[in-house]
Amino acid sequence: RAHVVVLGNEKGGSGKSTTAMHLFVALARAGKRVGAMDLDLRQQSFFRYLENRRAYAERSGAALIMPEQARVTPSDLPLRAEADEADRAALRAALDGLRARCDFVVIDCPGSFTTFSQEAHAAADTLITPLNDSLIDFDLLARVDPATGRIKGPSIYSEMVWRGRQIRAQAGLKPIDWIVMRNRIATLDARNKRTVGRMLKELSRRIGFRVAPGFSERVIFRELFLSGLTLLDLRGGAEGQPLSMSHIAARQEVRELIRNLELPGVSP
Amino acid sequence: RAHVVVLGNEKGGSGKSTTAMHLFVALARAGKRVGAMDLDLRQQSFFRYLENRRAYAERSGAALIMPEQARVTPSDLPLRAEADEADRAALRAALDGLRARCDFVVIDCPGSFTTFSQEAHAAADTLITPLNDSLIDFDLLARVDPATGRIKGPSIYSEMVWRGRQIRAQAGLKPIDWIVMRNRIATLDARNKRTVGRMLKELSRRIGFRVAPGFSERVIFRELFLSGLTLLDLRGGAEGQPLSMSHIAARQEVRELIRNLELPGVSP
Ligand SMILES: Nc1ncnc2c1ncn2[C@@H]1O[C@H](COP(=O)(O)OP(=O)(O)OP(=O)(O)O)[C@@H](O)[C@H]1O
Ligand SMILES: Nc1ncnc2c1ncn2[C@@H]1O[C@H](COP(=O)(O)OP(=O)(O)OP(=O)(O)O)[C@@H](O)[C@H]1O
Ligand SMILES: [Mg+2]
Ligand SMILES: [Mg+2]
Repeated sequence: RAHVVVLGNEKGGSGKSTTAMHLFVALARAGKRVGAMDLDLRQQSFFRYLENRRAYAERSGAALIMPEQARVTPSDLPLRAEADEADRAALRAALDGLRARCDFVVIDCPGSFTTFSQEAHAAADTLITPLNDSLIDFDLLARVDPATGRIKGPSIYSEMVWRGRQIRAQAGLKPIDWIVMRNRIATLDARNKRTVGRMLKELSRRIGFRVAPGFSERVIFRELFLSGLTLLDLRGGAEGQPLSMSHIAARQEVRELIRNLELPGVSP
Repeated sequence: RAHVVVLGNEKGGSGKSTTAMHLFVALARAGKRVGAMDLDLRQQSFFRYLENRRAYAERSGAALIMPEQARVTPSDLPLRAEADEADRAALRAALDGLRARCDFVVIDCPGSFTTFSQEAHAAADTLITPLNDSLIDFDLLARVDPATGRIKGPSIYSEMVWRGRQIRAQAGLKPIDWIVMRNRIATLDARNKRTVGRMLKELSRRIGFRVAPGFSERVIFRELFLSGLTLLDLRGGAEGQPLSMSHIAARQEVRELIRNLELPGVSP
């Protein structure tokens, strides 16, 4: 049965879809069969990125690996409690299908609370939470006392993860491996970076996650969307130019993330 | 009656809450009475920033302007259609209260589609949509043909704005002044920046918004959350140090945004 990797963070724009895409390509290039779900039903950034990838492969003749994609449709039952139950069942059915045929399933979640997202968090063997280096983003993980800078307690997204863990424990499944990954790390940000780093370290012990170094702020992570490519697909540069130092460093960051994830059967 | 400014973008992490906070402080320091609403009911980043501001004022004795804040509670009616209607009425009631007592009302919307957010878009005299310099963010405004780079048509967030305009027109209100504001602009990003800039220019003519230069990527926009301060509140630096070149440039960006908004009775 496939190992399920969920990209989750209720905070918008933290890098879930970007990380989902790069994780998929890294696993696929490592020879794994990868399934994919995009639970951000309106935005569909992950699946749109894949759509662009398929289109690029078709018009260029390039052989570009694609995942097996499974979709869910939200229930239109008028009573919310019934619609939620139908959604949970729909997600489990779609996921079970992928799990039977793949080595890994990558699930991208929305930057909001939905029944699909909560259910995915309960289905996660590995949960990756990308996080901007910002106390605004941190505020969704934990409340910080503004007077003392000390952590007061878990916040709404930690509670969502805790609920996922609870559901999983009740089902007798092994615990979620929760990794918080710093993203869009700026070069000139020493004081703020130290503050966020210190708080992450403290919080990781309290609520049970590991911290991964993650990705720097790099244009290469966001300029290839239309081509459906990632920097991992580029050999010597998109137009045959040699890879820049920044590309090489970016590749190293993706490799480092994969290594930190400690996924079964994967050595980067 | 107050002029309503809405921060909207279904894309998460584009900078709505950050811009809402800086807009509030700029208007308040210009002597305006400002009302505030935070329709991101779970995250509440805008109102949490204000909570930190109030706490800072109390413990430091500093006189820090606060807006008049109005809250809404989501309906718990079991039938979705009834709950939506109750939510729309609740928003209008809260907003009417603020409008009667303030010069401006700043409404921060969530990075997701909600009834409250759609209703706020219909109530907007000015709508500010912050946008990362990224075709992933742009994808929520318009679909781009990956083969040609041409704009194919409006996407989910543009449709949300269009719906707001429709509701407004039916109510006989004057049109929304829609401003798309580039945010987190990187210094080293020439090619991608040009691409996004070109597409924004083309799209602005097609679907009817103006483009404002916006804010550069600057740590100062995200490191003051715990203090509840913004760079506009700093005189000569938070610890009495002289303002850096970056702070002065950041202030200029905020001033430039205010100038571009062309708000009634405001000259920056
Ligand atoms: N390391 C990075 N360097 C540069 N840009 C990045 C990086 N990571 C993400 N981005 C950009 O930041 C924005 C947000 O990223 P992304 O859409 O992946 O986040 P998300 O968490 O999926 O957002 P949402 O909550 O809306 O689903 C996008 O414009 C993306 O291109
Ligand atoms: N100009 C900027 N420079 C540096 N950091 C910024 C800037 N604008 C926003 N940020 C940071 O980017 C992240 C997203 O900003 P913000 O929370 O304001 O976006 P949002 O659109 O309100 O997100 P959501 O959709 O989750 O409500 C935050 O960590 C914030 O501190
Ligand atoms: Mg996403
Ligand atoms: Mg926000």
